[in-house]
Amino acid sequence: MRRVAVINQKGGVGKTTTVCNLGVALAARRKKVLTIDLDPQAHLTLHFGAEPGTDRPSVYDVLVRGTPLDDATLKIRKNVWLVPSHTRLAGAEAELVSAVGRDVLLRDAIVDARRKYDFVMIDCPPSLGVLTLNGLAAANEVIIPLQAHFLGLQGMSKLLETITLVQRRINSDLQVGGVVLCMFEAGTKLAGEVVDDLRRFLEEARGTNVPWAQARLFDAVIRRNIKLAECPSYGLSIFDYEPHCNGALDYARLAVEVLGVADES
Amino acid sequence: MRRVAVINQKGGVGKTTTVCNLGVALAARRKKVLTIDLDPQAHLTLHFGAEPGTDRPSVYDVLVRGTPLDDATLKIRKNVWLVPSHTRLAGAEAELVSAVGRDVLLRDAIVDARRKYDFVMIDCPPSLGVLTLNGLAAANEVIIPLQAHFLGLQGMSKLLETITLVQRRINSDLQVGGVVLCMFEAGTKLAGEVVDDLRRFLEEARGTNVPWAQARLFDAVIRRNIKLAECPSYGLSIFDYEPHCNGALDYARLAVEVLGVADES
Ligand SMILES: Nc1ncnc2c1ncn2[C@@H]1O[C@H](COP(=O)(O)OP(=O)(O)OP(=O)(O)O)[C@@H](O)[C@H]1O
Ligand SMILES: Nc1ncnc2c1ncn2[C@@H]1O[C@H](COP(=O)(O)OP(=O)(O)OP(=O)(O)O)[C@@H](O)[C@H]1O
Ligand SMILES: [Mg+2]
Ligand SMILES: [Mg+2]
Repeated sequence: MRRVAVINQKGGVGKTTTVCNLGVALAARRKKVLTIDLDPQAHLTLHFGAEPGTDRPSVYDVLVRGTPLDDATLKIRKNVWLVPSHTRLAGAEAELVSAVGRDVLLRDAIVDARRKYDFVMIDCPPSLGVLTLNGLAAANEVIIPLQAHFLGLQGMSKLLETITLVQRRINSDLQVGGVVLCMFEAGTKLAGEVVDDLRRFLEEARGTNVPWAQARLFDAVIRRNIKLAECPSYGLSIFDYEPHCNGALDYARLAVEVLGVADES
Repeated sequence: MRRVAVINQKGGVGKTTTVCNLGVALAARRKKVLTIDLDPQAHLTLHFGAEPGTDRPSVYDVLVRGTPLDDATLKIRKNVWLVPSHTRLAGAEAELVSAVGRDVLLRDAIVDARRKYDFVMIDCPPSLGVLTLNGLAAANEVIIPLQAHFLGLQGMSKLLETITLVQRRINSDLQVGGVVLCMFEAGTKLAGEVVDDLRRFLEEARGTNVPWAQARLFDAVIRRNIKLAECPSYGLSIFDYEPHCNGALDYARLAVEVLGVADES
């Protein structure tokens, strides 16, 4: 089972959009995909058209009350399941401050789950707090959505530092699978510079023992496309909303590449 | 002195870009502007070309050690000052958990400052935690940058709920000045729908006693413009980088409108 944390503490770079659409693209290739919404904003839950804040169990109950993961899981569509978020999750950080093993609560819930999946994809909030740490402890690989902007690139070193600490102290399996460029506007000078910086940075890490030594800059790039911003308002993935637009093609290409990675390893 | 918190817990909507460029636009109209970087990512600090993480006092020292605000203030350019962030700020939330009056530390530091300004503009991180609460407690008005996307609109009710709580319990002066549309792509169906929703929502609040009863949707809209994403890599505002591009025109227009509001009240 591949457990993927989709993370970047820089806000608004395409984390939620990637978990939703990459998840559905993998499901279309007959993979059973569980998605988990670890963001108190509950945007992944909204993106799938589920209502956050109901009395149904959510990821809040899994973390704070020990509710079994299966009891908090909703079936969304063929081969896609969701553990929804809840606004209460905003308080979880304070509630878990003194809980024993607070960083590995999600990991243990996934291990104990009865239903088995090919992929578990975790949507993290734009921070490096307890919720994101739970995502990193539960995952065996990380996908980093990145906007090819100067400010977008600045947070990478802090993010990789946090991933290294989690790998050393909590989860030795953790590796960075790759960086996916989102909202990409080819042809801008800025995009070219950022891509060159990033490629050079990843190549220098090859052969070292850092968690991103085998990370790749995915060839599949997610182009800026307003349909990707429209489909959440209908509670649909891009494949159910506009299956032939650039957004759908890009995420389908990313799914093929993500699947290919596994065949190599 | 107008104390403005620029806030939206949704990530990547243009908070930092607005504090930097609106700040410089107000300074160009002979207003003395203090900007404060409350985000551990230190993007406002980077945007002004200052180096975060040096031994120089930062907003971390002001909040956690009681360093006077004037001692942590840097002069950036004519009429613009900055209290920089520091990566250590990421730990401030945990360090301040049991501090007495932890929400009003910034407010008191501004009140005690010797140097006086016309505007204090506070860049908040993408969350509603202790740092953002300090921003709301220190401000007398709020500007909400918003991306006209479905997911961008979802967080508004939670944001307004938090502002109401701060107004009731900590800071009775707090009012929402307005919402500024950022990264705007006119002509998309989505933008039209979001704008209509928002306008209707603000009009319904007129005459009530909620903190956004007098809030406006600023006429000045910040159009999507790659130059706004390029200028931070040079440590420059849009006015120093490309003074005649759409980004500069839009923020200049916003400054005129923000100044005009004061004359009415
Ligand atoms: N390729 C794209 N083209 C155009 N719009 C996009 C694209 N990807 C995402 N968006 C839109 O941009 C906004 C930010 O994306 P998203 O919410 O997925 O980012 P995020 O990293 O999850 O944000 P947060 O940090 O708040 O969790 C959303 O409104 C989304 O609909
Ligand atoms: N009008 C615009 N057109 C194009 N790019 C923009 C515009 N405004 C901001 N940007 C870019 O979009 C990205 C997000 O903007 P910014 O960092 O200001 O948002 P933020 O709300 O401060 O993000 P965070 O939630 O991470 O603090 C940055 O890379 C910025 O350079
Ligand atoms: Mg998200
Ligand atoms: Mg910012």
